[in-house]
Amino acid sequence: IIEAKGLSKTYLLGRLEVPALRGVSFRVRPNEYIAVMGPSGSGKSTLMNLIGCLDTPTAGEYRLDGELVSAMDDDQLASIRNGKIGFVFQTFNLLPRADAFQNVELPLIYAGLSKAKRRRRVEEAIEAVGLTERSHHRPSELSGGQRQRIAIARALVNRPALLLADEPTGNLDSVTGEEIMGLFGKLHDAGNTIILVTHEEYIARKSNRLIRLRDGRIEEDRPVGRV
Amino acid sequence: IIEAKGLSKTYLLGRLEVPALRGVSFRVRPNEYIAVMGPSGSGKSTLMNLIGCLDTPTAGEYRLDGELVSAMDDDQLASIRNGKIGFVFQTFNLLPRADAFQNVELPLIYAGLSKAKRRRRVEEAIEAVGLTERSHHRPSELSGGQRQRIAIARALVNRPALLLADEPTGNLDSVTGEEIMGLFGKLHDAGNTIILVTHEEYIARKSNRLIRLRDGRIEEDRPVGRV
Ligand SMILES: Nc1ncnc2c1ncn2[C@@H]1O[C@H](COP(=O)(O)OP(=O)(O)OP(=O)(O)O)[C@@H](O)[C@H]1O
Ligand SMILES: Nc1ncnc2c1ncn2[C@@H]1O[C@H](COP(=O)(O)OP(=O)(O)OP(=O)(O)O)[C@@H](O)[C@H]1O
Ligand SMILES: [Mg+2]
Ligand SMILES: [Mg+2]
Repeated sequence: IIEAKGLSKTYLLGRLEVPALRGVSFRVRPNEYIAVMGPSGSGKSTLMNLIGCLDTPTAGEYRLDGELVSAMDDDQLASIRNGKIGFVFQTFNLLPRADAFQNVELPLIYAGLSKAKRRRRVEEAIEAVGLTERSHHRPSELSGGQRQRIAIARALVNRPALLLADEPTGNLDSVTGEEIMGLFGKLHDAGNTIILVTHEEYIARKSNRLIRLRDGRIEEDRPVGRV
Repeated sequence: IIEAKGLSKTYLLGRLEVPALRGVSFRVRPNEYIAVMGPSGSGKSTLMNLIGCLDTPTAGEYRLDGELVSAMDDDQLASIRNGKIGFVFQTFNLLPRADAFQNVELPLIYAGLSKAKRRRRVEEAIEAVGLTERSHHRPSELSGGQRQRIAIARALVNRPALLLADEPTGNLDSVTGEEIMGLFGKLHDAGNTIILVTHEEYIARKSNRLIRLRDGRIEEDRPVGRV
């Protein structure tokens, strides 16, 4: 499903070059459950942005479902992002002027679902993260962890073939965190692929493969735990 | 240093009332180190905002250093907030158009320090969180955990008598998290008071008192670990 060869990303700050990823290579097969770990600043979010087609590498090759992403046009990229990939951002990225319901509904509007079908799927996703009573709160009227859970509901509502979650439990107590991991486990059991960034061991233990980054390189890539 | 009696906070959403805190009472003595825990949405950030004089309660009494905060005028509140209290927000709240150095420098400008003295203290604080090489990056040019560490440096730069930190390690790997807890430990050893919200056990274990919230009430308030 994913093939990365020598992926690099160097940010440009004026004339200063900031190498965030230095030649990362790996493959992901369908239905894998991967935990990405590593110190703060090691390049995890940068890698997730490349995998999710939200940014382009400065070097290297990236294939999604066998196709070279660098050769795709904007329409193709957008349809992949909206259809196949669910993304939970480290910074949530919710629309501030829309309420929780409207934020979760957004991917379904892009996917062209009918209003009635959208309503049912949004209510189901918000119920799954335990926030039915907060459906009409805006992001600023929610707690930090509640915003995070709405961002998770939005990523799951399209039942994505590939879920990319960047620190999905950073603001959640462990009981709520376990509930979210239960949702991810169901998505995985249904045959989908999950890649999540975490720094919490109890989250990483749910996965079946660990990729550890350090200073923009892969330090370790091995099978773990869950089968 | 702090005396809270029957503190309550009810948010108003149109005609809907959302009770976030329902009558919370506690005292904090100088040089205590308190961990506040509880499920997502239980009222932790709301409580921190009241303690830090960033919001006013809808009921109850709150005294800081023996004085009733509700009776203070805006100037008094601002001088307490800028002088005595350091606040690490759950959402970092960095100025997007200022770089890391300028963000950390802000409390020292309010405190009226000379430029040379400010420079020294800012460099020291940024060095303490390990981000000297990122001093001139803006928040959008930093990783999630790096933004969090700049927000921590900003809260510590004024050597506050009271440090309020809301989930300060949510985006940090455990090694970096331990480094930050080392900084808090030093501040505590120097006689200052620390109140931090966390959902991570290894962070809570650094404190000497645990206040656990559930549904806007104090479920538990007892001494723990660190002496
Ligand atoms: N501005 C607001 N308007 C309406 N409701 C709000 C507002 N801010 C918070 N709330 C609600 O008040 C409750 C407490 O929120 P608070 O942010 O204090 O929780 P928390 O314990 O910090 O949670 P978390 O661990 O998820 O950060 C939540 O249920 C939230 O939905
Ligand atoms: N837009 C940018 N411009 C310049 N440098 C950047 C930019 N975005 C990130 N960086 C730098 O690239 C490096 C990798 O950042 P990245 O966000 O991928 O790290 P991370 O592993 O996700 O860290 P964290 O765990 O703290 O979220 C960091 O050192 C950061 O300062
Ligand atoms: Mg990151
Ligand atoms: Mg909070």
